Amino acid sequence: MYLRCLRKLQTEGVERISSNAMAQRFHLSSSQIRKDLAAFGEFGIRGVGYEVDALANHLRELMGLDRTHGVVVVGVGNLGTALSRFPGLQRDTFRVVGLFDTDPAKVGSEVAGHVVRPTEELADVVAETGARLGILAVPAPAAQASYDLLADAGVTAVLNFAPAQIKERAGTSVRSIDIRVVLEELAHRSIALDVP
Amino acid sequence: MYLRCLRKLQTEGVERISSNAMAQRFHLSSSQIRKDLAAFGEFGIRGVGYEVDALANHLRELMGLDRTHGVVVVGVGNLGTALSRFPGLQRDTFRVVGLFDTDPAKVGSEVAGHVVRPTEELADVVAETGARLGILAVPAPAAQASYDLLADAGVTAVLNFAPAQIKERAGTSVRSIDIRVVLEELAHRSIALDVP
Ligand SMILES: NC(=O)c1ccc[n+]([C@@H]2O[C@H](COP(=O)([O-])OP(=O)(O)OC[C@H]3O[C@@H](n4cnc5c(N)ncnc54)[C@H](O)[C@@H]3O)[C@@H](O)[C@H]2O)c1
Ligand SMILES: NC(=O)c1ccc[n+]([C@@H]2O[C@H](COP(=O)([O-])OP(=O)(O)OC[C@H]3O[C@@H](n4cnc5c(N)ncnc54)[C@H](O)[C@@H]3O)[C@@H](O)[C@H]2O)c1
Repeated sequence: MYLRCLRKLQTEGVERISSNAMAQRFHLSSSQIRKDLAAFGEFGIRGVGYEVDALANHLRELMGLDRTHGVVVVGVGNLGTALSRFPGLQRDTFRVVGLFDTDPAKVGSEVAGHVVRPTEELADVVAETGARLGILAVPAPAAQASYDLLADAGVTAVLNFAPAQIKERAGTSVRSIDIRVVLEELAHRSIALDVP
Repeated sequence: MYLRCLRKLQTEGVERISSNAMAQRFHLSSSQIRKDLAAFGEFGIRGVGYEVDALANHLRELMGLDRTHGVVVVGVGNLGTALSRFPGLQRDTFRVVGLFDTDPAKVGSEVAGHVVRPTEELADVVAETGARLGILAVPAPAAQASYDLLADAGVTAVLNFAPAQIKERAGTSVRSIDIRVVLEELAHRSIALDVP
C-alpha cells in the first residue's frame, strides 16, 4: 500500500514528502507512517521528509518487486489487445510474455510483438518464462475454464476482467475488475457526498 | 465505500451478513458499521444481520445512485471498444450514451449500438443526454486535450486510461487508472508478504 501511495507521488513528479503530508493525502496517521518506514530502515530528515524515488526503490527491492514479472494474457480481443499493447507492460516490473486465444483466426497473428498462441501452449510458455501472473480477457462463459488453465499451469495470481464469478483455487489468487465499481467511486467523489 | 463492500457481497451471491462478518471482511470495526448504518436508518436483526440487497438498494437510493448515469467514451480503439461493448455499461446505473473519435475511418461506424461521432459533437451530446461521466481511451498525447474537451462540455468526472498526467480543472475530477498498480497489488497479495 505504501508503494501504491509512493507510485502516485512519483507519477505526479513529487520528489520529497513529509510524513505529515503523506498522512494527509493517504488517510493514515503520520506517526504510523514514520514507524512503518523506520521498520524498513527508512528514516526521514526532520523538517524535510522522505525522498520519494529512493523510498519507492528501497521498498520495491525489499518486496522483491524490482524483478520483472512475466504476465500472460488469455483472450486477445479488444481488451486483451489493448492491454498487450500498453507501453507500461512491455518492460519494467510487469512484462507481457505470452498471448493466448482459441480463435484460429487470431492464433498465429502478431500483437504487440508477440505471436498469439493456442491455449494448449499456455502451460509450456508459463514453464519456460516463469510467468506467475495472468490476465483474463475472455468472454464470461470461458472465464472459469481459462482461470483453471492458468491455475494448472502454475500461475499464482490472476486479474479477471470477464463479468463472471470465478471459483478460486488454492495457490492461484484471483481478482475481478469491474469498471462499474471504479465509475461508482468516481461518481461519488464528484458528487462530493460525504457519505461512506 | 459501504456500497462497494455490499456490491462485492452481491456479486458473490451473499444474501445476509452480520456486522461482525462485514467488519472482518472489510477491516472496519463492527460497532462503527452498526453506527453508520443506523445513521442511514438501517438496523440489522440481532443474531441475523443485514439483508445485503435491501441494504444496497437503500444506500444507492439515498445517494442518488439509483438513477442512470450517462457515460461518454472518447477514443474508440481497442480499449474504448472493449469498454463500450461491456454488458455492464449498456443499462443499469452507468450507461454509455456516446462514442467519440477523431479518426475519419471510425467516425460513422457502429460500435455497441452507437454511431461513433466526431469529437466536435461531444458538447452537444453531453448537453442532450445530461451525461456527467467521461472515459478517456485515447493515446497519451491526446489525453489532456480530450480531458479539456470533456470539462468544457460539462462532464464532472473523468476516468483516464491514457498513460499521461492530466492537469485537473475545478469541477471535473479525474482519476487515472494504470493496470500496473492493480497488478502490483495482486502480486503482493499472492506473494503473501504482510508488508503494507
Ligand atoms: N471488467 C470490465 O469492466 C470490463 C470492461 C470491458 C470488457 N470486459 C470483459 O472483458 C472480456 C473481453 O472483452 P472484449 O471486448 O475484448 O471481447 P472480445 O470478444 O473482443 O474478445 C474476447 C477474445 O477471447 C477469445 N476467447 C474466447 N474464448 C476463449 C478461451 N476459452 N480461451 C482463450 N481465448 C478465448 C476470443 O476468441 C476473443 O479473441 C469480456 O468478458 C468483456 O465482458 C470487462
Ligand atoms: N491504463 C492502463 O492500464 C491501460 C491499458 C491499456 C491501454 N491503455 C491506454 O489506453 C489508450 C487506448 O488504448 P488502445 O489500445 O485502445 O489504443 P488505440 O490506438 O487502439 O485507440 C486509440 C483511439 O483513440 C483515437 N483518438 C486519437 N486521438 C483522439 C482524440 N484527440 N480524440 C478522440 N479520439 C482520439 C484513435 O483514433 C483511436 O481510435 C492508450 O493511451 C493506451 O496506452 C491504458
